[in-house]
Amino acid sequence: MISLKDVTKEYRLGKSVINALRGIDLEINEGEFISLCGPSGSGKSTLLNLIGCLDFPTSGKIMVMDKDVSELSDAVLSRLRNNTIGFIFQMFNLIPVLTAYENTEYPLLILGMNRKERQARVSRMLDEVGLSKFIKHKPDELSGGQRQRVAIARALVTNPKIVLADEPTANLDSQTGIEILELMKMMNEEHKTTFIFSTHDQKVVRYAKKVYNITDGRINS
Amino acid sequence: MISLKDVTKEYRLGKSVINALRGIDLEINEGEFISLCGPSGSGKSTLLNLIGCLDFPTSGKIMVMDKDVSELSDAVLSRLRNNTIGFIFQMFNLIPVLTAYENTEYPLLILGMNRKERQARVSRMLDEVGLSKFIKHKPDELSGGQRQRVAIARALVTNPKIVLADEPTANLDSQTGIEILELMKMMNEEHKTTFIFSTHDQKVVRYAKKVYNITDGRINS
Ligand SMILES: Nc1ncnc2c1ncn2[C@@H]1O[C@H](COP(=O)(O)OP(=O)(O)OP(=O)(O)O)[C@@H](O)[C@H]1O
Ligand SMILES: Nc1ncnc2c1ncn2[C@@H]1O[C@H](COP(=O)(O)OP(=O)(O)OP(=O)(O)O)[C@@H](O)[C@H]1O
Ligand SMILES: [Mg+2]
Ligand SMILES: [Mg+2]
Repeated sequence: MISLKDVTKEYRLGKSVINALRGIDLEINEGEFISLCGPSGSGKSTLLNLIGCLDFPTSGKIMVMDKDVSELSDAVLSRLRNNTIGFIFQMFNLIPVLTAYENTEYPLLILGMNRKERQARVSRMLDEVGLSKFIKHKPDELSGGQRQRVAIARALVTNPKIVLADEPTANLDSQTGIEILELMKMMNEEHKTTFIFSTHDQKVVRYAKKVYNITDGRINS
Repeated sequence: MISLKDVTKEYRLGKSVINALRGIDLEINEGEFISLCGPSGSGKSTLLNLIGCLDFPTSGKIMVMDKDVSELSDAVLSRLRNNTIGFIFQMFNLIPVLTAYENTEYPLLILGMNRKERQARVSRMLDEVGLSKFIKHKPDELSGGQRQRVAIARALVTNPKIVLADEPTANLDSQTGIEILELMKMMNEEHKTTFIFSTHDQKVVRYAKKVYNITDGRINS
């Protein structure tokens, strides 16, 4: 479903080059529940961004849903991201002027879903992440962990095939983190949703069926 | 050194009122290493903001360094925050156009420190948090955990009397988190720096000498 072959990613800063990813080979099948672990700065977010087609490799090949992403037009890539992928950002990336409800609803508007269906889905999703009392709050009227949960709700509300979750429990207490993981485990079992986590949280690692360790841009085998 | 008496904090959202803090009594002495724990949304960040004089209670009294903060002028409050308090924000709040070095240096400029001394302190601090190779990176050229460490370096570089740390290890792997806690423990032992953490991380709780649990705006005793 997703495959990376000899993928590298370089960033340039003035004269220096940062080798964020140094030759990644990775295969991910449908329905997997995978965790990517490694020290701060080791390349986890970079890798997730490439898989999610939010960024492109410096070299190497990435296939998503059996398509070489470097050969897709912007329009097709955009559709792939909206219809197939749900992304939970490490920094949440919520829209400041929209409420928790509106932020969560946004991807469904892009999909052209009708109002009645959107309302049902958004309410249920926000309830699943424990935020039904906070639907009218904007991000700056929410706690850190509440913002994280809006980011989670927004990524899951389209019922995507692939969920890329960048440190989804970082700002959550143990109990809330477990509730989120149980929700994701259920989606994985019921819909065969593929989950790829980047995490420092041992609870997430325990839920994962496969763990890849990344250090300094390489996956340790 | 810090005392809160019957402190409440209300937020208004349209017609509804959110009671973020519901009568907090708390005494913190110099040199303490305290952790504040509780579920997402329970009031931890709100409490830290009040102690750090970044916000004011709806009712109740807050004393910092034996002064009633509601009686201080803006100028005195500002000096209190700059000279005495170091704040590590849950969302980092780095200045996007400044590099890691410049973000860390900023509080020393406010203190009017000379260039040679600033240079020595900033370099040492960024080295302590493992970022000497990243001093020229701006926030958007850093990983989540690297940004968190810049926020930490910036809060500690003035060698403040009181450090308010809002989830300082949330985006760090275990090893890096421990290194940060060891640094803070050393400052606490050498300088009697007072540390107040809000955290979901059991590692931080283990380092703390006192733990307060907060649920729904109240401290459980
Ligand atoms: N500006 C605001 N307007 C309305 N409600 C607010 C505002 N800021 C915070 N709140 C609410 O106050 C409560 C406490 O928020 P706070 O940020 O202190 O929680 P927290 O314990 O730090 O949570 P977390 O662990 O998720 O960071 C939350 O329920 C939040 O929704
Ligand atoms: N735009 C950029 N320019 C230069 N270097 C960058 C840029 N973005 C990321 N980097 C560097 O690439 C490396 C990998 O970053 P990445 O965000 O993937 O790490 P990470 O494993 O997610 O870390 P964390 O656990 O701290 O979130 C880091 O050393 C970072 O400084
Ligand atoms: Mg990251
Ligand atoms: Mg908080």
